[in-house]
Amino acid sequence: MRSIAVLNQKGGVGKTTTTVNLGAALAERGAKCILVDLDPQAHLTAHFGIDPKDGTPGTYELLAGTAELKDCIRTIDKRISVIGTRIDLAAAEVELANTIARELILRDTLSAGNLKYDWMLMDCPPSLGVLTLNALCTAREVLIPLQAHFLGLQGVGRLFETVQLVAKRLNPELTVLGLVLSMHEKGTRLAAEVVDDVDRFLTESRNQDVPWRHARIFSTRIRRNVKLAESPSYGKTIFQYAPKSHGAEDYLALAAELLPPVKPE
Amino acid sequence: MRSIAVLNQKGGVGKTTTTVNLGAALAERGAKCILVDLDPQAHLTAHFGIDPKDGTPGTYELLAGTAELKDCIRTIDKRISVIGTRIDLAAAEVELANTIARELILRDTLSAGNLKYDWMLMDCPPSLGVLTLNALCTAREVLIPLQAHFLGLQGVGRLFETVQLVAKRLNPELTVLGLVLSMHEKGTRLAAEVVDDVDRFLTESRNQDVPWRHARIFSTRIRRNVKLAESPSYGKTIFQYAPKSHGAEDYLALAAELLPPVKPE
Ligand SMILES: Nc1ncnc2c1ncn2[C@@H]1O[C@H](COP(=O)(O)OP(=O)(O)OP(=O)(O)O)[C@@H](O)[C@H]1O
Ligand SMILES: Nc1ncnc2c1ncn2[C@@H]1O[C@H](COP(=O)(O)OP(=O)(O)OP(=O)(O)O)[C@@H](O)[C@H]1O
Ligand SMILES: [Mg+2]
Ligand SMILES: [Mg+2]
Repeated sequence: MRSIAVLNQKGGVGKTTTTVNLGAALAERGAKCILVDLDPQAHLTAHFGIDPKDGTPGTYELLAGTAELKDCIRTIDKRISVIGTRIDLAAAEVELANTIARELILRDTLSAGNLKYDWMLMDCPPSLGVLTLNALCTAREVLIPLQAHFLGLQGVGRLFETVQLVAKRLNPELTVLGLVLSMHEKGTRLAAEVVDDVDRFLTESRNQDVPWRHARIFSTRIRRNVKLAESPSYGKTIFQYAPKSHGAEDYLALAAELLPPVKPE
Repeated sequence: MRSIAVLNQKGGVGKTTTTVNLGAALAERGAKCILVDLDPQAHLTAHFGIDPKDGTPGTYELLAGTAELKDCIRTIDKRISVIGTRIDLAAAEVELANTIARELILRDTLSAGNLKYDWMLMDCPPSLGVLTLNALCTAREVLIPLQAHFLGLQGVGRLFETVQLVAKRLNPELTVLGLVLSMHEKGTRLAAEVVDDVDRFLTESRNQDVPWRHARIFSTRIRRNVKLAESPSYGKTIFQYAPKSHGAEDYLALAAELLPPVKPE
């Protein structure tokens, strides 16, 4: 199973939208996917029209150790399952502050469960706290949605530093798969400058022993497309809501870029 | 001095852009403003081209009690001052977890300082943790930037609940000034639906004893405008970078809506 943490501490860059629709795109191409909501906002959960308060346990209970993994998995269709969450997850940061190896709880819970999926995608909150660290310790790969804006660029360095620390101390297999430009508006000078900045940074790292030495900016850009913003209000993925839209096209193209196993050169 | 917390736990809805450019718009109209960065991402600080590591203390030191208020204030021009921050502020959540009345530290530090400004605007991180609580205890009014998307709507109820709790227990004068639609794209069905939802909620609360009984959606919508996303890369406000742009127009119009004191009916 390929397991990917979708993260960026910058808010509103398309983490949830990417986790849902990349997962759905991989499913369209025949893969079996499990999507995990690690954001107390529970937007991945809401995106599937799930009521976070319906009593089904989720990532909060997994981290608190009060539920079995099998009881937390909701089947959406034959290829997509979801582990949802609710706002109580926000308390995890303080509740786990003094727990030994608090970053490893999710990894240990999920690995004990022997999950039978092709892909696991984890949606992270806009922060680099204990919830995101649990995702980084569980995942083997990191996918970073990026809005090609100046403010969007600010935190990327710190994001890489955090990934490096986790790789050094807790999860040696962790690598950065790549960055995907989202809400992309072609042709603006700003976007071109940001892409150049990131490209230069990645090229300079090619021969260094860092988790992002094989990372790249995916050639697929997720274009700004209102259908992507509308689909969660119907509890649907972009493929169920607007299968012929740019949004559906772009996420299918992104899935195609991910599908051949990424072999290091 | 009118003091406003600019917040919404949803990421990427224009909190920083609004704090900077509404502050600048109020300054354009003659007011003296102080802008406070309470987000560890330090994007307000970066927006003014300030190097967060230049050694000048900021909100982290204020909360830790290791610097005097007067040493934290940076003068940008004759009408705008900034209290910046740096990434270390992210540690405040855990460092203050056991401090008595941790939500009131900023309020007490700023009120002891006898600030001489017309407006204070505080930029909050995308969460409702201790940093945002400090802003809510310091402010008298709350301004909520909102993107008219389904996911953007999810957390508004909880945001109001948090404001109500703070008003009840810690800051009885706290009221919700209103919501401002940002990155607005006219004419989409989604936007109209979201606006209707929020309007209905606010109208129903008119006669209730809640902090948002006088709140409204500002008639000024901040239109999506790439100049707003470009200006921080030059360390400038929209008025310095593109004074004739939609962005400048919209923030001036928003300032005009704020300027007559909001008298309860
Ligand atoms: N390509 C796109 N085109 C148009 N709208 C989009 C696109 N991608 C995401 N959106 C919308 O933009 C908003 C932000 O996206 P999303 O919530 O997925 O970001 P996020 O990074 O998960 O945010 P947060 O930091 O709050 O978790 C949402 O309302 C979403 O519906
Ligand atoms: N009206 C607008 N038109 C175009 N771009 C905008 C507009 N307002 C903000 N932006 C851009 O959108 C991105 C998100 O805005 P901003 O960073 O101000 O949101 P935020 O709520 O402060 O995010 P965070 O939750 O990460 O603190 C930024 O890159 C900003 O430059
Ligand atoms: Mg999200
Ligand atoms: Mg911000």
